[in-house]
Amino acid sequence: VPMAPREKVLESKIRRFVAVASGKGGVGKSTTAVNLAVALQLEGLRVGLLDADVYGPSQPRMLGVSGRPAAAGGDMVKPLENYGVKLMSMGLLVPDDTAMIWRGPMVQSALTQMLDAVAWGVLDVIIIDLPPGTGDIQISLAQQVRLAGAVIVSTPQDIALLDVVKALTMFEKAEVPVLGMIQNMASWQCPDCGRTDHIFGDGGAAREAKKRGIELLGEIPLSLAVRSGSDAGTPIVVAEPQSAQAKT
Amino acid sequence: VPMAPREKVLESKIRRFVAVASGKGGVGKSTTAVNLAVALQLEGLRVGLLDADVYGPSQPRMLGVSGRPAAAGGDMVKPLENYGVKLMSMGLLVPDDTAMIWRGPMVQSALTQMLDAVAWGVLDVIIIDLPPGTGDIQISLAQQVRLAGAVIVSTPQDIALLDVVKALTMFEKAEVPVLGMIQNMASWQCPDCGRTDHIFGDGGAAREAKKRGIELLGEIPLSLAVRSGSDAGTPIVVAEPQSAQAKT
Ligand SMILES: Nc1ncnc2c1ncn2[C@@H]1O[C@H](COP(=O)(O)OP(=O)(O)O)[C@@H](O)[C@H]1O
Ligand SMILES: Nc1ncnc2c1ncn2[C@@H]1O[C@H](COP(=O)(O)OP(=O)(O)O)[C@@H](O)[C@H]1O
Ligand SMILES: [Zn+2]
Repeated sequence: VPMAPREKVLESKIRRFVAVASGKGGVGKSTTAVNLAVALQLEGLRVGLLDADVYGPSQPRMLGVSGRPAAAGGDMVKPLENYGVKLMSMGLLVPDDTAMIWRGPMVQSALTQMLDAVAWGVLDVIIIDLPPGTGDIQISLAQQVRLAGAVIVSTPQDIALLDVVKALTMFEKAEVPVLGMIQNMASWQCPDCGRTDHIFGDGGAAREAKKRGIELLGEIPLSLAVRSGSDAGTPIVVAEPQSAQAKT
Repeated sequence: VPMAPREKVLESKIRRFVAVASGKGGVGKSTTAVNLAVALQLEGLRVGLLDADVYGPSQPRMLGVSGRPAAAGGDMVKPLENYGVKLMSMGLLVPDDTAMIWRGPMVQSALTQMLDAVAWGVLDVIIIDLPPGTGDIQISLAQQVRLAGAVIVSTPQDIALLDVVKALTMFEKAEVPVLGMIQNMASWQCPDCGRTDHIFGDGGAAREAKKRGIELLGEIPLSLAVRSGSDAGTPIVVAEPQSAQAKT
């Protein structure tokens, strides 16, 4: 598939597009995407974050960003920025309580706008936070950009693995390499007595990664700091850089 | 909008269609839907469960059901059944590792098939487990059946509320009454020392329900029995009927 001329412009400015996906919702994909973006920026890269979850954009809140994007000439807009990361999201374009009651074609055109009509500037990497499922948004993205790779986030339990396998199948078909898997909410340690519980199962995602020869990039425990960081807009890598969660 | 003749046939056999929705994924919507279905059956109702999450169907596993649906004459198929609940799901029609890499129109026709081409028989209520978001599946459903109401499931934290508000907006626009809200993963109690932690926040969904005059149908704590029940296909109402979780 030869790339359209428009794509050449976007690809010439952004060296790498990396998707963060999970198949299933609520496993910590958006939390992982924002922390990955901030961690890469702390290492000196020029980083963008595209919130492709058109129906449920949570990146503005997670990155602690609000306000409307400014015009950038032509029909372009500027991304908003915090912690050195540039962000574009449907959550910046409509009020929080607006539901995007849109069918596929509308969603596809919103994605195209967020890629092409944003003055991203020159970036080393754009992290794309994908919504759950394998529908219009995922198909459109694979058709519009050349993904350098995908990071898969899962919780340990069997139910989440069903959806992880579907996401892996989708990336295989689209010939997108899987860079690794992150097992999130791996365990909970009681702050008082130290007892550890595997509320969401034990090691399912790690076993699946091993079985398929995919690198396990890390295991993140359940932690109050991670959850309160996402509600407050301070990603954990910023709040507690030295903590185990941040190092993953 | 006058109902099509086909709809009259379906509506004449099924007295009530109730949707279980959340807007956000991973908050326990499928777990709530299967337990609601089984609980209503235990009270003597004839209950069906439609797994409308075409991209990530988890009801076959949660209800402990497997196998292909049998032909029922014409192009109809029979639903599968367990604990007295009739189930239809994409998960029964394709192998677990098949990803539905489908755009909107394919999804809409799959939903229509699961409503019309299934020999549901006469039922008092069908519980419809909706996927996250406000896209093609939700729009098609609201156009195809007259929903008697919707139950909204949420976890307590702010991030989940953003999506709950969008789901509420969607139901308002579609003139579907909201029957109530369930706050799931409300807290975790340490089995050793009894300390309680609000891992996913404290009471956000309950406050939102109160603000909007929506009945809070119940609060469900995080529990190992709930999670292992869904992985094993024994809904908690069946495994521990007397437990607090089951009573909600
Ligand atoms: N390791 C963790 N510990 C505690 N809470 C977490 C953790 N990871 C994610 N969360 C919380 O779980 C919720 C779901 O995470 P989110 O990133 O929105 O998932 P997804 O993008 O997969 O839907 C958020 O409120 C987030 O704060
Ligand atoms: N109250 C609870 N306690 C422990 N685990 C739960 C609870 N509710 C749901 N879960 C688990 O959380 C995961 C997500 O639930 P699920 O019903 O699949 O959510 P959704 O349908 O919203 O994506 C499942 O593995 C389920 O077993
Ligand atoms: Zn304890």
